[in-house]
Amino acid sequence: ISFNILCIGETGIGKSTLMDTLFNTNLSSSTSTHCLENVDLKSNTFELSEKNVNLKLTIIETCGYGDQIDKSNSHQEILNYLDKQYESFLQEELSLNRNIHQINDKLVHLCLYFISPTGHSLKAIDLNTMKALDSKVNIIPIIAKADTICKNELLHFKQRIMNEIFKNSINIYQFPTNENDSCVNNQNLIANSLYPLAVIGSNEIVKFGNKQVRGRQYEWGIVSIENESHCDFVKLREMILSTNMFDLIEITHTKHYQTFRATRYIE
Amino acid sequence: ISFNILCIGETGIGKSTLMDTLFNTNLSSSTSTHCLENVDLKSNTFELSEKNVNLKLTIIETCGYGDQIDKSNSHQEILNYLDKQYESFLQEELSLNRNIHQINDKLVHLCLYFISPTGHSLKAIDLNTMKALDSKVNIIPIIAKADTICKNELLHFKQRIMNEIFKNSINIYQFPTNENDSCVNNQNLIANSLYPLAVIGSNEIVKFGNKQVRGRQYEWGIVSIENESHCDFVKLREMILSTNMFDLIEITHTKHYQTFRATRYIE
Ligand SMILES: Nc1nc2c(ncn2[C@@H]2O[C@H](COP(=O)(O)OP(=O)(O)O)[C@@H](O)[C@H]2O)c(=O)[nH]1
Ligand SMILES: Nc1nc2c(ncn2[C@@H]2O[C@H](COP(=O)(O)OP(=O)(O)O)[C@@H](O)[C@H]2O)c(=O)[nH]1
Repeated sequence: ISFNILCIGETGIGKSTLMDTLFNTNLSSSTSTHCLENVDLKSNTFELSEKNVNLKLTIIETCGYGDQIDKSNSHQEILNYLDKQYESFLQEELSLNRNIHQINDKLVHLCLYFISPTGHSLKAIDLNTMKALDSKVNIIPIIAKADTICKNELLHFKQRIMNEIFKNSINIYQFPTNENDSCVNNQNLIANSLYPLAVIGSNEIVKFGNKQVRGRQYEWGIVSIENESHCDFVKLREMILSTNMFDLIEITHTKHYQTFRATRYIE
Repeated sequence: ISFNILCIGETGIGKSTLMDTLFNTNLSSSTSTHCLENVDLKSNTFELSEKNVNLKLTIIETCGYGDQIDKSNSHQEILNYLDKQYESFLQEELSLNRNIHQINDKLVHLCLYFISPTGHSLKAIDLNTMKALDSKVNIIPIIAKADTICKNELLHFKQRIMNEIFKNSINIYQFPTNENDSCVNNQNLIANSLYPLAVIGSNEIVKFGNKQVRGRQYEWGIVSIENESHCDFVKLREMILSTNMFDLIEITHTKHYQTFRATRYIE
């Protein structure tokens, strides 16, 4: 199966680290610069095998997003990339040689939008970008570096963000709650109520009691990524990699790709 | 004595909270919006009495800094404000009615530049703004929300920031190390070596052992602002409010104001 994730967020917001945490990889070895003149996209593809499932995973990350003095073109590069994937998928579908089992699925199935943990609300660039992309890709907004925010602040921050998302009619992806499996429906209902999921990522293994866990070691304590009272990371991983991966892929094809195709036929 | 501090930093970076922590006030009661169309400056003045010294303190904070889609005018508003203070000081100095003991000193004696704790380096907006203002005001760069960064990451982050500051020839304020008091010289030498000071601010009082301290309570531990192994807050407060307050005021008058006056005479 091909699964393609796009990570959008400012430099240093923790995209590489979160991807490494999600997939147990080590992509975030280099320090990024804040001085790119334009938003760029860098992509890594690798194979993962788990429980007899071969997963071909592609992670696309923005570089320099939000760094430019003039941010008005911030989402243009991303929009171009998404359209390019839809276009080549369409061409392959239309081509006479097509073999439906061999169409390389390079559509972006999930866009993780990293929200800066300011504690106030969304920035203009967040609203603009999400609005520009919400009919093109499944967007799941997440609060990055959640270890910056205390528990009581986090609740209010989540509420303010969700209010702004609804007030601006931004269509974010919601985990489906009308599946045949009521257990899945319940899990998804809970996950939706935790939006935006507040995550922490780490490339460090720290000693926590007698266990070795992924975490961040501070002078005042140790954050354990897998501890659900520390952050929503476990919930995010479960939601996007196990419970709803197929829904994310399906919605991309049955909704977003169809929207693209319809728009192309009109032209 | 009048002491005027300008805080420059993005919305939600912790300016109000840090000022409240420094002066035991409660200015940060309102949630800021990220949607101001232009950078604005808001100012609060209050009187503090400590050890027979009456301090007339004015805190000026940027609003909406870094939020605009087009950030190219970010420092213009600040530049205008600084020049306006120098201009009215000059006019008062030149006026025939002047009473040297009554000139209201509204010059900005200290500019705290809040650096976002990305872990990478300075942003383009940081370099641009500091470069535009470094001949106008004493700039002390500080790393905000230092509880976001682990100890080992912090050392590298500080080094990268200082390298960029020197590489871009930005004149930041350094605590004086050639004073008559060798004890002060030593303290200042140490403080300079800790640049940029990494600070944490808090409006909450938390229970730490059997003490009530200003801090931030996380699920994994309690950050105590006054604890010098948690952050450089105590060092910053000591440096700017006690050891070097007069130097900051003096340099503003003997160096920055004189630079302004010279430029005005040339015009
Ligand atoms: N406090 C905190 N720091 C993080 C977290 N994730 C990553 N970092 C740190 O933030 C810095 C930038 O992370 P990186 O993944 O390179 O960000 P990217 O530029 O978005 O890819 C590094 O120093 C990381 O150690 C997190 O969840 N919390
Ligand atoms: N982690 C962390 N959060 C902070 C710190 N200082 C302030 N905050 C939080 O950041 C948010 C914004 O702070 P505020 O002072 O209003 O930022 P301002 O917009 O720059 O004035 C609030 O939720 C604060 O509680 C800090 O040192 N560390």
